[in-house]
Amino acid sequence: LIETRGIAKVYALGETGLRALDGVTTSFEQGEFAAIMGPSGSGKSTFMNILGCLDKPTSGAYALDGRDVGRLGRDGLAEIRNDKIGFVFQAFNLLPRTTALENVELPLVYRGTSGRERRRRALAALEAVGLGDRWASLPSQLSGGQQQRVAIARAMVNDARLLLADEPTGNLDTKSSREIMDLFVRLNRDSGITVLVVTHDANVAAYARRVVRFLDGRIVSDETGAPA
Amino acid sequence: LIETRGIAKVYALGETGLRALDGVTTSFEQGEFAAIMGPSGSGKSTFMNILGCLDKPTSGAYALDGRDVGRLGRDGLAEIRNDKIGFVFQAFNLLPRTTALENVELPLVYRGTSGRERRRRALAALEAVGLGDRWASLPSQLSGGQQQRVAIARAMVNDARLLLADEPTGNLDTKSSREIMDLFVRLNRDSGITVLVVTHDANVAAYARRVVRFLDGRIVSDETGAPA
Ligand SMILES: Nc1ncnc2c1ncn2[C@@H]1O[C@H](COP(=O)(O)OP(=O)(O)OP(=O)(O)O)[C@@H](O)[C@H]1O
Ligand SMILES: Nc1ncnc2c1ncn2[C@@H]1O[C@H](COP(=O)(O)OP(=O)(O)OP(=O)(O)O)[C@@H](O)[C@H]1O
Ligand SMILES: [Mg+2]
Ligand SMILES: [Mg+2]
Repeated sequence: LIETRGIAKVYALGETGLRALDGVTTSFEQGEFAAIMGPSGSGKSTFMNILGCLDKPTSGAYALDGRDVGRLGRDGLAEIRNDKIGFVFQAFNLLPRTTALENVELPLVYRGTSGRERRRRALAALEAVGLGDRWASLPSQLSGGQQQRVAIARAMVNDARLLLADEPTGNLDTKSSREIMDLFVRLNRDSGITVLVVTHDANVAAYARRVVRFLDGRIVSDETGAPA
Repeated sequence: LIETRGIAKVYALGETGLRALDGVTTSFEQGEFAAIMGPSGSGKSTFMNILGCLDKPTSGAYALDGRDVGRLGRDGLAEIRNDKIGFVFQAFNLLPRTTALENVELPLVYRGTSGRERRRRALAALEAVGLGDRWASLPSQLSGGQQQRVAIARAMVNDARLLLADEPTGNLDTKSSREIMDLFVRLNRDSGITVLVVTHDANVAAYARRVVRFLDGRIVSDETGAPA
């Protein structure tokens, strides 16, 4: 599904650039479940943003589903995102003056799904993360973990083939974390969705079959093991 | 240092209120180090915001350093916050178009500290969290864990007597988490600062001498044990 070759990302910072990614070559097949780990600042979110077509590399090549993503313009990238990719951001990125339900509906609005079907699917996704009763709450009325779960619901509602989750359990208690990871395992196993999870938590990484570790903008290890 | 009696917080939500806190009575002495734990939505951040004078309870009493905080107006509360309390928010709350250094300086600006002393102390706090070389970066140029560490530096810079840290390690890798918790232990042990840490991570809670657990807006257990 995903193939990268020599991806680099250099941010202009002061007099020198900052190399957030320094030649990342890897691939992920459809149906994989992988954890992405590494120290703070090692390039994980930068890599995830590129995989999710939210950002472009400075150099290197990225093919998604056989298609060279580097050649796409803004509209092509947006189309891919809306159609293929569910994203859980590290900073949740909920619209602030918008209810939980409307936040979760948003990918379907971009898709042109009808109002009634949108609402049905958004409510089902909220119930799957234990927040059906809070559908009318604004983000400011939700705890940190509750906001995170709304973001997870939004990522799952468009039946994307690729789910990129950047620290999806950072603000969740152990029980909620397990429930979310069990959801991701079901999506992966039953629907064949490719799941990549950035995490600092070894208990979360243990759900994945493969662990890719970053350090200073590079992949330093890539281990495939038995599922937990 | 802290004494609460029957603290309740009811948010107006739809036709009924939502009881985020339901009669919390507890106390924390100067020099304590306690972890606050509990499921998502159990009232931890709500309680921390009240202890930090960022919000008021619906009912109940709260005395900080012998002073009835409920009787204070806005200016009195702001004075207490700026003078006595360092706060690490769950959502980091950095000013977006402001450098890391300027964000960390902010409590000292409110204090009227001179520019040169402000800058010296802010840079020292950034170096203590491993980000001295990123002092000129805006929050948008920092990773999630780096932003969290800037927030921690800001909480420590005003030599507050009380440090309230809401999920300070949620976005940090294990090594960075240990470094931050070691910093907190040193502040507690060497300077007598009272430290309350909300966390979902048992490894982080293990640094505390006391663990207070919330469930559905109430304290359900309060255990004192040996330090880790
Ligand atoms: N927009 C930007 N401009 C400049 N530098 C950036 C930008 N975004 C990220 N960086 C820098 O690039 C490096 C990698 O950042 P990235 O967010 O990918 O790290 P990360 O592995 O996700 O870290 P964390 O675990 O803290 O979330 C960091 O040093 C960061 O400060
Ligand atoms: N401004 C608000 N308006 C309405 N309800 C709120 C508001 N803030 C919090 N709540 C609700 O109060 C309850 C407690 O929230 P709180 O943020 O204290 O939980 P928490 O224990 O910090 O959870 P987490 O671990 O997810 O951060 C939750 O049900 C939440 O939705
Ligand atoms: Mg990150
Ligand atoms: Mg909270």
